[in-house]
Amino acid sequence: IVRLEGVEKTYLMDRVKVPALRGINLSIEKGDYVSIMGPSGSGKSTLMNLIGALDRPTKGRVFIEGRDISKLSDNSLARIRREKIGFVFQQFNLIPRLTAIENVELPMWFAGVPKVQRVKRAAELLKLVGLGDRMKHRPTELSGGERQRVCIARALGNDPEIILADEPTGNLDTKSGEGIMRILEELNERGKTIVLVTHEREFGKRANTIIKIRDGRIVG
Amino acid sequence: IVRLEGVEKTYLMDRVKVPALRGINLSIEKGDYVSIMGPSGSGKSTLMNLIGALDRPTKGRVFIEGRDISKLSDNSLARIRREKIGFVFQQFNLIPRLTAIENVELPMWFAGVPKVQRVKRAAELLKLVGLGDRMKHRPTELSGGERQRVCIARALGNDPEIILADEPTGNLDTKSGEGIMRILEELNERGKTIVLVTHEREFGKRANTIIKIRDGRIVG
Ligand SMILES: Nc1ncnc2c1ncn2[C@@H]1O[C@H](COP(=O)(O)OP(=O)(O)OP(=O)(O)O)[C@@H](O)[C@H]1O
Ligand SMILES: Nc1ncnc2c1ncn2[C@@H]1O[C@H](COP(=O)(O)OP(=O)(O)OP(=O)(O)O)[C@@H](O)[C@H]1O
Ligand SMILES: [Mg+2]
Ligand SMILES: [Mg+2]
Repeated sequence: IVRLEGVEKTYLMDRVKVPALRGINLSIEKGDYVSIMGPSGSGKSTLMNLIGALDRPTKGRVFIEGRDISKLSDNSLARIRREKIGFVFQQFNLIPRLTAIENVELPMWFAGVPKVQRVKRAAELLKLVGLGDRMKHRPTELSGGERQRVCIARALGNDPEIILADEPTGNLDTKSGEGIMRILEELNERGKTIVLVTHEREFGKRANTIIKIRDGRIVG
Repeated sequence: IVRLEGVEKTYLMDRVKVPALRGINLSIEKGDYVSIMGPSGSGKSTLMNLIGALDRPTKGRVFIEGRDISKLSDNSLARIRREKIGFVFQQFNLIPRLTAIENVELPMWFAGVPKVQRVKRAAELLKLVGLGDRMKHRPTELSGGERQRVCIARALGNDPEIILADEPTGNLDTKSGEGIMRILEELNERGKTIVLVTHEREFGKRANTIIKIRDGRIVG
């Protein structure tokens, strides 16, 4: 469902180049459950941004459902992301002025879902992640782990085919983290493709396919 | 070194009160190594903010080195924080326009440390946390775990007596997380008081004193 061929990503700073990814060849099957693990700074989030078409590679090609994303217009790319991909970011990025439920509604609003349906779905998703009593809180009125769970709920609103979760349990106690893992496993049983970046080995090894990354390359 | 007596903290929202802490009695000995563990939303960060004098309780009293912080002026409180307390926040809050090294220098600049010394110390601390080659990067040019490590370095600049670390390894792979734990243990061996919030049981149980919190109360 996602394929990367010869992908490189180099960040350019004033006088320095940072080669974050150095030649990635990767094929993710539809319906697979993949975990990506590796040291801090090894390129995991960069890789997730490319898989999720949030960024373009410096070299090489990225295919989503067989389509070369470098050939797509920004509009087509945005539509694929909106309809097909649910992204849980490592650093949250919730909208501070919106409540939890409004933040969860946002991708559905972009996708044209009518108000009544998206409020209902957003409320269900927040209850699913244990935030039924936090719906009206704004991000600054939530704990770290609560914000993380709002992000998880938000990623699921449009029932996406592919869920990309970058450290979704980094701020969660073991029990809440286990709850999130079970949501991901249940989505995978229903045919969704899951790509999970995690530093928790206990969680990472439950995936079907384990990818280890080090210094911008896939190893082992 | 820090004492909380009958401390309560209630957040006020438009029509709702959120009792985040409901009667905390806690005494932290100088030089102790304390870990605080509990479910997401149970009040750990709220408690850390009170211990670190970043917030005032709704009821009860907080004493730092025997001084009731409600009796102190904002200036005196700010001076205690600057000189005595190093805080690693759960959600980072680095200054986006400053580089990593400038972010680490900031508390030292506030404390009046001369330029040459603070640059030297900031560089050493960044090397200590493995970011010697990332000093000129701004926060948006760093990975999640790298930002977290800049925050850890920043907390140590003024050689504080008390280090409050709220989930300092949430974004770090096991090896980097282990590195941070060893820095904290080494600081404790040198007499520093460590208060660590962590959801990683393996790390939490290495503390001298373990505090469990649930629904705003200390339990067990
Ligand atoms: N400004 C606020 N207004 C209203 N409620 C708040 C505010 N800040 C925090 N809360 C609530 O207070 C409770 C405790 O928050 P706190 O951040 O202390 O939890 P925590 O134990 O650190 O959680 P986590 O492990 O998820 O970081 C949470 O349920 C949260 O929703
Ligand atoms: N905009 C940027 N400019 C320059 N360098 C960058 C930029 N973004 C990331 N980097 C660097 O690229 C490398 C890979 O970053 P990435 O965020 O992919 O790592 P990661 O594996 O997700 O790390 P972590 O586990 O800490 O989240 C890091 O060393 C980082 O410093
Ligand atoms: Mg990352
Ligand atoms: Mg917290």
